[in-house]
Amino acid sequence: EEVRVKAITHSGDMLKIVLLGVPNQPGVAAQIFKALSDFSVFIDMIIQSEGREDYKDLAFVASREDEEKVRKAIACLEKELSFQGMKFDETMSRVSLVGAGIASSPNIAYRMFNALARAGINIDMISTSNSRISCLIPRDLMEEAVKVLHEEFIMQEVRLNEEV
Amino acid sequence: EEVRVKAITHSGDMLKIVLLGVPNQPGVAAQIFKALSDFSVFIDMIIQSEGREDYKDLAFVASREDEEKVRKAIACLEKELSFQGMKFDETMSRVSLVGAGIASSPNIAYRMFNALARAGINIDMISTSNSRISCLIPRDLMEEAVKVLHEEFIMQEVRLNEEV
Ligand SMILES: C[C@@H](O)[C@H](N)C(=O)O
Ligand SMILES: C[C@@H](O)[C@H](N)C(=O)O
Repeated sequence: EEVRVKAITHSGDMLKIVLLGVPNQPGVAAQIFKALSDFSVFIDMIIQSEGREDYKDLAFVASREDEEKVRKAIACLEKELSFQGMKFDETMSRVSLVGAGIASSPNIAYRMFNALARAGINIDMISTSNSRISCLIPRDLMEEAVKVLHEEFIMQEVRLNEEV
Repeated sequence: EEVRVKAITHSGDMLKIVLLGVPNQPGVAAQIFKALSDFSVFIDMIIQSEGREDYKDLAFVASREDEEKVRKAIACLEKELSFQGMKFDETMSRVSLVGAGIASSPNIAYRMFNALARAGINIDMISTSNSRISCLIPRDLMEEAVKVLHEEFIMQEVRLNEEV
């Protein structure tokens, strides 16, 4: 496996916010992030996937201490943009695998998702870039998640090196 | 703005695949990526966001030349996993902003989304990691997207440097 996992990282106390059913047309994402920018909200992740008909759900993760600022930003937004609902969820946290080019290997993604599954950890959200695979998982299972991912990816390497 | 955009990148001919309404329980993402791994499908992005009730949509982007392999992997998957539907979409392409720490600044995200909106480009999917903001947009608008993002982020820098 020439692509290697270099590190496992996780976030602290996060707040997941989902704007449900925003109109799927140009300018809507800009409106949302203008409001967040006006209140200087620090963003950890942005995830928008498939929607239904002409609507999308736009999810983002901020730090819990910014909750007040996020609520103010959304209160301003609601004056100019209509959407079907919103969700605030403080029970999630992010765990990531980091390593050059790892996101392109379906085998590394499989091993990560499988290690979490064996530990009974449900994956709430997934987002990747070329050198990182991130999952939102229940915060109270974070320690367990880091442990099983460490065993799957880092320990393996150590064991391999010892054998030679 | 201490965080700076270093580059604008875009992908070639991509294929977006969405598995609609997969069960939201541990092990499902692992099953999907086991099937893709068995057929050595090269993955460009994985995006899973908010779902509804006990279901999630799992979207991933592969290269168009792997379409046959993806279809075979999904045919195998369908024998063991039930989901509500699937979508294959060859009309999308990925454009990304790259720079250390850019995803945490809501202002950079706003400027990116706004530059695309001013050009009338609709954002189909969004995914971030700490140093990259990626958007799936219509492939036939890719050149326009790269041009407007270049003007917004790279030209600005050049102009600023000239002034001093
Ligand atoms: C939908 C899928 O991601 C599921 N939640 C899992 O953990 O595998
Ligand atoms: C939903 C939102 O992303 C919209 N498609 C936009 O381009 O702004």
